[in-house]
Amino acid sequence: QSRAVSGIAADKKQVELAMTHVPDQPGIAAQLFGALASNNISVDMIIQSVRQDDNTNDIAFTVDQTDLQDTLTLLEKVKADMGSGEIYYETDVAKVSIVGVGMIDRPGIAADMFKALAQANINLKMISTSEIKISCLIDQAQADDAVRALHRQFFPEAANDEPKLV
Amino acid sequence: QSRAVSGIAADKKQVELAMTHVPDQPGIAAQLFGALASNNISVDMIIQSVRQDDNTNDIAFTVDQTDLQDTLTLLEKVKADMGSGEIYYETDVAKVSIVGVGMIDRPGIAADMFKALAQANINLKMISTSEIKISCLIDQAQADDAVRALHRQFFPEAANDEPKLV
Ligand SMILES: C[C@@H](O)[C@H](N)C(=O)O
Ligand SMILES: C[C@@H](O)[C@H](N)C(=O)O
Repeated sequence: QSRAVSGIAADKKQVELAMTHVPDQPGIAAQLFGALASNNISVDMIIQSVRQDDNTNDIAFTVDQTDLQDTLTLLEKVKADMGSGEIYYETDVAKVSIVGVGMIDRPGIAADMFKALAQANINLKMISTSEIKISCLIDQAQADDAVRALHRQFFPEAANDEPKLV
Repeated sequence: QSRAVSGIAADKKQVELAMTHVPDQPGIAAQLFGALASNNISVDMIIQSVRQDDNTNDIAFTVDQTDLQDTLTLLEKVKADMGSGEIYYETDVAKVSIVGVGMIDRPGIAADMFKALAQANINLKMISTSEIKISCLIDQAQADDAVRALHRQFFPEAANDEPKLV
């Protein structure tokens, strides 16, 4: 079977933010990301999972660490305008990804990635997938361990080389 | 500025599931997706956002609707093995996406997508992004409205054509 994973990527320069406990109704995500776009803040990941039992939801996203202060100031305005929501953020995170082609058609690949990281005792804070990339947000302090673990998992023949970072 | 969005996609054949209130500790995601992979169940989206205040998290994912029953049976086993977690699922969902290139570098594109859907009174159940695709899970009943709204937003010059579905 041809190799599906072509490389491993680690990004230590992103920070993770979220507006939590926002009303799960039309227009909320539009209001949040409209505000970010109007202020020219580039967003990398946007992750929103299933709603909570109290009909609120959390909207998480990442920005470059250099945009943290501007983003926090903006979120305070959005929270005031919305009249609801809490602001959450974590700075010491890293986004680690496996990169490839057609990964969605290979059920085991995400599982293999998660197992490799679990064996290195790495907690997955956030998870997001696409056909060409499976990404996890983890503690920044564990980023190097994560890359090594993923390298061992997906490039075992290259055990003595430097990880193939993209 | 060159067009970033090249097409609109709608998939009405997926169902949304989640294991909710699982311990936010290493190995949990690995256990869940390891079980799915061992049973050859293909997963499309995997979405996990920030943890909850009680140190649990929710792990959401989608599968083809034909795999729903097998997946639910399997989740009951995983829940029993884990000794924790609840099973959540929704069948009447659709995944609508805008597809393009380099979309992460254009801050306003996700905002424009969310605004177009909000104006059509469509609630965004889940959100996931990559450089080439921004996807939202919505009510299946609103899928056609969603595609029309996105078409008006991103292909206004083609207002009288059929939406350019990929
Ligand atoms: C929570 C937020 O995504 C909301 N469901 C919306 O559509 O904007
Ligand atoms: C919730 C789940 O993703 C957990 N954090 C894990 O690492 O497996």
